Amino acid sequence: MGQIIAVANQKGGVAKTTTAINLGACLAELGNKVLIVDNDPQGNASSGLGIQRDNLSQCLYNVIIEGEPLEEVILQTETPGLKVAPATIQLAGAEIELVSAISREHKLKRAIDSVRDNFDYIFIDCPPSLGLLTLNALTAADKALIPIQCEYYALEGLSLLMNTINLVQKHLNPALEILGVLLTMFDARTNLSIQVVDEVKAHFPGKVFRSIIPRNVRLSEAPSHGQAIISYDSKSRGAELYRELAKEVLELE
Amino acid sequence: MGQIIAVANQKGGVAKTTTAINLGACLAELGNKVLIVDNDPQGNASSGLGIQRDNLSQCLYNVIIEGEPLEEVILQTETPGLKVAPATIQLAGAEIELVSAISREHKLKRAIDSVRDNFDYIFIDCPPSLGLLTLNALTAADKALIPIQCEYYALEGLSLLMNTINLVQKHLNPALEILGVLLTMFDARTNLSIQVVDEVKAHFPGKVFRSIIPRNVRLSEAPSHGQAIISYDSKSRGAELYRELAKEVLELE
Ligand SMILES: Nc1ncnc2c1ncn2[C@@H]1O[C@H](COP(=O)(O)OP(=O)(O)OP(=O)(O)O)[C@@H](O)[C@H]1O
Ligand SMILES: Nc1ncnc2c1ncn2[C@@H]1O[C@H](COP(=O)(O)OP(=O)(O)OP(=O)(O)O)[C@@H](O)[C@H]1O
Ligand SMILES: [Mg+2]
Ligand SMILES: [Mg+2]
Repeated sequence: MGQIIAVANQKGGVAKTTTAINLGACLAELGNKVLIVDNDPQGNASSGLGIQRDNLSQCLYNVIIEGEPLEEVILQTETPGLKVAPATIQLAGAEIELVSAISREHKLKRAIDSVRDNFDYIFIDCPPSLGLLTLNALTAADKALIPIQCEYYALEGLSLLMNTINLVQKHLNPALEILGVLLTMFDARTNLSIQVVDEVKAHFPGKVFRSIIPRNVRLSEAPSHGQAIISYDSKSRGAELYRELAKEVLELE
Repeated sequence: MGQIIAVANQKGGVAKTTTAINLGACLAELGNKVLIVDNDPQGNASSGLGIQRDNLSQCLYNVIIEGEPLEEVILQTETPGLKVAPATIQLAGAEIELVSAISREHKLKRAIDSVRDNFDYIFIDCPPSLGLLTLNALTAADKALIPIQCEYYALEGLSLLMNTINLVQKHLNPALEILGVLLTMFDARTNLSIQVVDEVKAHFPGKVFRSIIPRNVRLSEAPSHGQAIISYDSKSRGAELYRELAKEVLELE
């Protein structure tokens, strides 16, 4: 039974997509079968993995709104052992269409449960909001992984996020736990980064991953080649730290 | 009659808030009366301007959902000539509550029109989504300012954003124009930044501001002191480029 992990934080640009792609790829490199579900209408996880979205006839939208089996939209990526359920611009319509749908928060869960046994890990990349797409992801997930940028504004949104997770645990998914909090874009040259690390560790005692992802330009270049960091530049600091993180996630099992 | 400018882009972390605060502050420094409307439940524009959000009894939520006059929630900031209509965590409920409200896209416009004559510029900081809060901002605005990060994923979301702007122009606000596209977090040391600049200029001929905001750690430190960059570090590259941008915006009038 695969573990379903929602990568969520409504603060924008904190490395949700970068983490879903690269942690997923590093776990695949270690022999796990991994699926990335692109639950963000921006479709960054799909294009970051080299999927040509304009050529797709179906995507996650068809699964969530029209009940198409998830199996039908899953594609293989360049990385062995790593598959993706892509998103296209069509998914942007899902938030509004879900509002009046029956059992609207459980659509993604039902879809993912049908393929769950085929994978060891399933990562759901979330959009930067706490709307119905993210609620669907938190309802489908066993665990939530929360990336936090080492910047001042990163601390602001945490209470909003934790409120939402508590609501989901109370009304939609009592089994949901926090897998961990991941510090990203750490810049050792700035005091700000160090201050944020200390504050986040104080805020989430025992839940912050030891691996801290440094700011590394190779991580931001990799998606323009449609590759995960381990294919684009396997010796980079970015690849090294996401491999460390993969080992930590395996230890937590 | 003040000019109303929505700062919007559904891609997260591209410097919407940083641009609203600092462009606003630089225009105030030149003698203009400026208002920042924090239309994002994260409330980053409010805290970045030193507002203690936990002490507030009213915010933009009360204006949009309960019809409170906008005038009632406007506060003075540390920067002379710069005021803010703050957001608190309550605003997070507005997206869902607006869905079934009458004339739901025009709530913010009606509120802002009531104070418009008291300001030269009114900036609306948007959340990283294309939901009802951003639709309200684009309906209330004369112009849209689009910050774009010099990163690969920045190009991805542009068609989604332009689709939304076209829909707003067709059905909600025919007068809406694009004020300009602002390139942010430019890092001259990386090829990626240079490639993105070229692609964006090709995509928006004649609409890209000459001023390109460099990546500058002082810009990310300023909000932790509740100050705009011109108060926190007036001689920094960040302050210099936002002042240049302010001059360009004045030229466009
Ligand atoms: N450690 C890193 N070092 C340098 N750049 C990074 C790093 N992690 C992510 N990036 C870059 O920062 C930007 C934001 O990251 P990403 O898009 O993964 O965040 P996100 O949280 O998924 O954003 P959104 O909220 O829009 O979904 C991207 O351009 C990405 O390539
Ligand atoms: N030119 C810059 N140089 C360095 N850091 C910057 C720059 N502009 C913004 N930042 C920092 O980058 C992060 C993202 O910026 P900001 O929060 O303004 O983006 P946003 O688009 O408003 O994000 P969101 O989508 O969550 O609303 C912040 O921590 C900010 O301090
Ligand atoms: Mg993303
Ligand atoms: Mg913002």
